Amino acid sequence: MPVIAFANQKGGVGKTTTVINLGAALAARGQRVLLLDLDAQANATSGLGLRAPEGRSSYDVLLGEVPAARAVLPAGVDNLWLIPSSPALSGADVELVPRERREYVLRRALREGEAPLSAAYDALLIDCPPSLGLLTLNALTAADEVIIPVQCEYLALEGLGQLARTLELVRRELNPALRLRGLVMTMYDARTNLAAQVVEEVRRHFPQTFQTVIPRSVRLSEAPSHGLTIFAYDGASRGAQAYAALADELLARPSAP
Amino acid sequence: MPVIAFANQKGGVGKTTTVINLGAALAARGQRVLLLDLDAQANATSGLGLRAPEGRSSYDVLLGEVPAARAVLPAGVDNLWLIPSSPALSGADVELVPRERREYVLRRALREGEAPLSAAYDALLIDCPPSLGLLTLNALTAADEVIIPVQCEYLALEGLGQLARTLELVRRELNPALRLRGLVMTMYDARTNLAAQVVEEVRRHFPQTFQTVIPRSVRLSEAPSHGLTIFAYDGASRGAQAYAALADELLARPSAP
Ligand SMILES: Nc1ncnc2c1ncn2[C@@H]1O[C@H](COP(=O)(O)OP(=O)(O)OP(=O)(O)O)[C@@H](O)[C@H]1O
Ligand SMILES: Nc1ncnc2c1ncn2[C@@H]1O[C@H](COP(=O)(O)OP(=O)(O)OP(=O)(O)O)[C@@H](O)[C@H]1O
Ligand SMILES: [Mg+2]
Ligand SMILES: [Mg+2]
Repeated sequence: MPVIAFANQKGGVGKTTTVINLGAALAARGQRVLLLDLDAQANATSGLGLRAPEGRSSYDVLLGEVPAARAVLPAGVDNLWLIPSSPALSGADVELVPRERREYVLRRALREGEAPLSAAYDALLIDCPPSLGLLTLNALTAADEVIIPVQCEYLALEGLGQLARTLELVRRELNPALRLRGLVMTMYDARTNLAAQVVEEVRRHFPQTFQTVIPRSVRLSEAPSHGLTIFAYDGASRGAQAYAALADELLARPSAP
Repeated sequence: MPVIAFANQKGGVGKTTTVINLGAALAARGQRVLLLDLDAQANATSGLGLRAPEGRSSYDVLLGEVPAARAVLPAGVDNLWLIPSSPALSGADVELVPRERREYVLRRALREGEAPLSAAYDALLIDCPPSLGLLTLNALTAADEVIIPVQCEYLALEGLGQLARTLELVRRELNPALRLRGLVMTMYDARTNLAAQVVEEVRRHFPQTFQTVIPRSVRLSEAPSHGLTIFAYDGASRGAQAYAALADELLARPSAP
């Protein structure tokens, strides 16, 4: 399994919730999974009840020359690990600007050296911030694939064109091997027509949209307040079933060549 | 009324929805209101059914030396105008880095010259992107006040500390007069305990939290798909009533000296 970036510049669409819970579902299926929190908000880190030790966060890996392997923490779940984030990352976009080949900094940190991190795990999932700045570009340049969480809302549709153009640009200039693994519809509220219309519209434009749709479920938004994945918090909930189904779909549908 | 930045690095908390609908409610109360879309997603622009004409967007005002007054569009609502955004803005964070006094570029554009734009309107509301990068810093440096939309979700709580520290930093280094006008709770879902807990927690830490709470209402998320404010789309809806109440509360509670 490859390095997968979870990206969408639209905010609040379920990037972090998907990284944590899809990661946990893959880990439960025997995959050795590493999560990388690349967002200064550090929601993936706190959502697992963790904090970055001083000098050993994704900021330090990117800008402080700390080897990525030294920043890895156990996530408190079998087969799941995390490189935590810290608020220092909010300055990274500006600090990366003068760097040589500034879009490749993360790729080098994950793939170079004697024991590249990307080879030590079955899957490496990157949680991106809600922007198309240098941090997200670094994730897209380091990744083999990208998964786009899309909220079932009108405003979430608007940005997909811009995101698709950015992926094209990254493929042309920075990372020719980058594949779109799929779009995953999130926070589907069966009581509204809007959600169904948005899903239909997205499926029409992007055939790679996963069959699995993640329902809106308050249990998913409660779990991070306990520092737990949805499986540890409420394994029988619709949210847990949906992320389990998404993991099965991902494992059954091999990456495009 | 001052220049007010609507900022929160957490994504999807209701920044754009609040700028459009609070702006419309203030306009309905006789205030001449200018909205400024400072997000490359351009949701405030498309949410009003508008598009930036070539060379006359907030990107051109910031980086292209176009006078701000030339980028103003009528918003199709009495007393409401907009400076639209364009996708070019997604490169602005990087392009602003080498500029002299790069955090003051927007402040100069809005406040300098013979006929400063900030004096021509009763209120100037800035929709910020979900980050604490140079665009948001420019908005906070140009603003007299900041309003923070906070979604009634646990993960939205996490970032408030970092946002408060950023406001302190801006006040100390860039804009000593910046005031926190208030926090507005959004997407309150009365069916969940989580929402009530989050509201209570936020009120405890931030006494400036508005009394008005914006409920979760699908009508609010449908309105932008028609390019309409909530008042034009469904004036009797709970969302419309809440934003009207917020406008009344804002007008009744003068800015702190
Ligand atoms: N399926 C769901 N049902 C209900 N709530 C959800 C669901 N998925 C995510 N949430 C909640 O919605 C909010 C936004 O989700 P999340 O933070 O994962 O999005 P994000 O895209 O990572 O946001 P950001 O752009 O700020 O990084 C969070 O409070 C989260 O707990
Ligand atoms: N009170 C509400 N009830 C229901 N839906 C809402 C409400 N407020 C906003 N929304 C919807 O939630 C989504 C997020 O809101 P919005 O886009 O305004 O947030 P934002 O903070 O501007 O996001 P971003 O961080 O991407 O700029 C949108 O699809 C919007 O239509
Ligand atoms: Mg996130
Ligand atoms: Mg917005």
